[in-house]
Amino acid sequence: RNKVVAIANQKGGVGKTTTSVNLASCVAAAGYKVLLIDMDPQGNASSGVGFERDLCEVSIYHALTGEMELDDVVYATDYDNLLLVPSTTDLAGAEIELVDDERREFVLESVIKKKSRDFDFVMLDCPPSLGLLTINALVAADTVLVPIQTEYYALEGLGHLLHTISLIHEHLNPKLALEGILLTMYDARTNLSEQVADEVIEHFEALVFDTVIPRNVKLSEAPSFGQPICAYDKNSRGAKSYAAFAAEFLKRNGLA
Amino acid sequence: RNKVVAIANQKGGVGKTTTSVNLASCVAAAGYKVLLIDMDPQGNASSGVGFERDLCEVSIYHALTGEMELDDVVYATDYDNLLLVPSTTDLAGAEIELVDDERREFVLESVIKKKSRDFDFVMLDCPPSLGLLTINALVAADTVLVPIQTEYYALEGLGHLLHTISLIHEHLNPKLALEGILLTMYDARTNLSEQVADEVIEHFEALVFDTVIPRNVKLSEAPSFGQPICAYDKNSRGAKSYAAFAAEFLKRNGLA
Ligand SMILES: Nc1ncnc2c1ncn2[C@@H]1O[C@H](COP(=O)(O)OP(=O)(O)OP(=O)(O)O)[C@@H](O)[C@H]1O
Ligand SMILES: Nc1ncnc2c1ncn2[C@@H]1O[C@H](COP(=O)(O)OP(=O)(O)OP(=O)(O)O)[C@@H](O)[C@H]1O
Ligand SMILES: [Mg+2]
Ligand SMILES: [Mg+2]
Repeated sequence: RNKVVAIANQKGGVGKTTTSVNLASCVAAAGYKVLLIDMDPQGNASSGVGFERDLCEVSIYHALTGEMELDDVVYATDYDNLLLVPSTTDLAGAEIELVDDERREFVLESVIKKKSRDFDFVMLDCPPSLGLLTINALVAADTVLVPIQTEYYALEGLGHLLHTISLIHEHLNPKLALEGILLTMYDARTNLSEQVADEVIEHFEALVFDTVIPRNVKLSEAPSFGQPICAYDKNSRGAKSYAAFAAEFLKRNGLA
Repeated sequence: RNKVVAIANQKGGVGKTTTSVNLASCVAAAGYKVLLIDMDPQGNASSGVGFERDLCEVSIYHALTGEMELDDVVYATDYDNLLLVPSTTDLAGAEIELVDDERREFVLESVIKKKSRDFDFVMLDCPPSLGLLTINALVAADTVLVPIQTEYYALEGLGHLLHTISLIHEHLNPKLALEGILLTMYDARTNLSEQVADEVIEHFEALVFDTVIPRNVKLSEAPSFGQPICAYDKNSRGAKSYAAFAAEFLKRNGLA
């Protein structure tokens, strides 16, 4: 219960938000209770599930600064079993505000511990950096899910990310394990995708999910309607691949 | 002379590095002296011009912390007129280390001022965040060039970025102006690209460069060979579009 999964990669644009939103919504549609926390000041996960950020009064920022409890910043979404803690651009200030806090890496962990409701999964969408917001997510997490685009620059940063994860495991969060590595935006028409995928599978073998997410324009259209892919176009290749990924994720977690 | 251009956008994966590397190399190939400074701890711009990061002894990190002068961390590249100040993962520590410095936003500006060599352009590749590294780049810059992917999430963040730029202009760097907005990864086969492009052009009109960079796999293959696109495949659509962009950039700067 209340398994916390951080979706992280400091490389930008690799599909962190797309994976957070679609995994959370598919797992919720399968009947599991999911809390999605948007830890990125850009707030893409919030708008990806249809949250009107302009109407947002309270967000994860208020829980991290201690002004409010987590329970007070949880919002319903249009999707059964899926609740959201949104973020706004205020969150960008939290990185500097947290620096002087002695327990600056543990703020999110203690915020989540105080919540009163139970969930099957708490999912954390991380920003593209290894700053304090992502560190907080990795300290609060039981596991970390690493989406990686099948492109060269994304491959280059993977080693550094895994090194950071093992440092966090060693010094700040001994329970932290790797949920897995998810290959995203795979374009079967290019050699590059195949080469990068082969390289990742060769190095990381069983850590790499069997499901590979293809590049599919429906996945990038859905956020402009504020809908996860299963709601926007359930027959698209994007929806089918995230449904398959959610099934694999649940199976690896002993559920199905 | 020594015009400083920051290439910035907090949204991840929009083509900041691809634009920095290819604009710098095309402008250098046209005979102008360019210094490319990699302000991203990921170091993608460094490897994008063929720099072996494992061999890197000194980098922008050492100049920002005051251990060395900028002159001491400038390296040659394989390309005429193009010099590089590389970055390594050490740079991620600089964000926290700079926080206690009273002049923490002005460190890069004073580092660049002390250099002894003259260039026509100094280009700064920024990380995907609005943290201290990007703030330093925006304070040191004369202009900021904003690449934006023709996708919904990238569009969502544009307003916040332009707001941050005007705050920097007001409080920290009154000379800061917008170099322009560059549409990238345009996929003519999808409605989404056209819709996002139309929306950006409608809102920002003359600020948007006429050149639009198409999605072209050669652009994502080139970095794995450590080459800018003009060196990797000069007849590709990617190379032709960045050559056209460089020509437009030079024309807007009164050069040609
Ligand atoms: N499989 C896919 N096929 C096509 N487009 C995709 C796919 N996955 C994500 N996208 C699109 O690619 C862009 C980047 O994805 P996304 O925003 O999810 O990445 P991110 O890692 O969360 O980015 P950031 O680093 O800014 O947080 C978005 O515009 C998204 O809609
Ligand atoms: N026009 C293009 N066509 C195809 N691929 C592209 C294009 N521009 C960039 N890419 C690829 O898309 C990915 C993202 O681009 P890039 O790394 O330049 O973005 P970025 O904004 O610098 O990312 P970050 O936010 O991590 O710094 C890279 O793998 C790059 O090779
Ligand atoms: Mg994201
Ligand atoms: Mg980059």
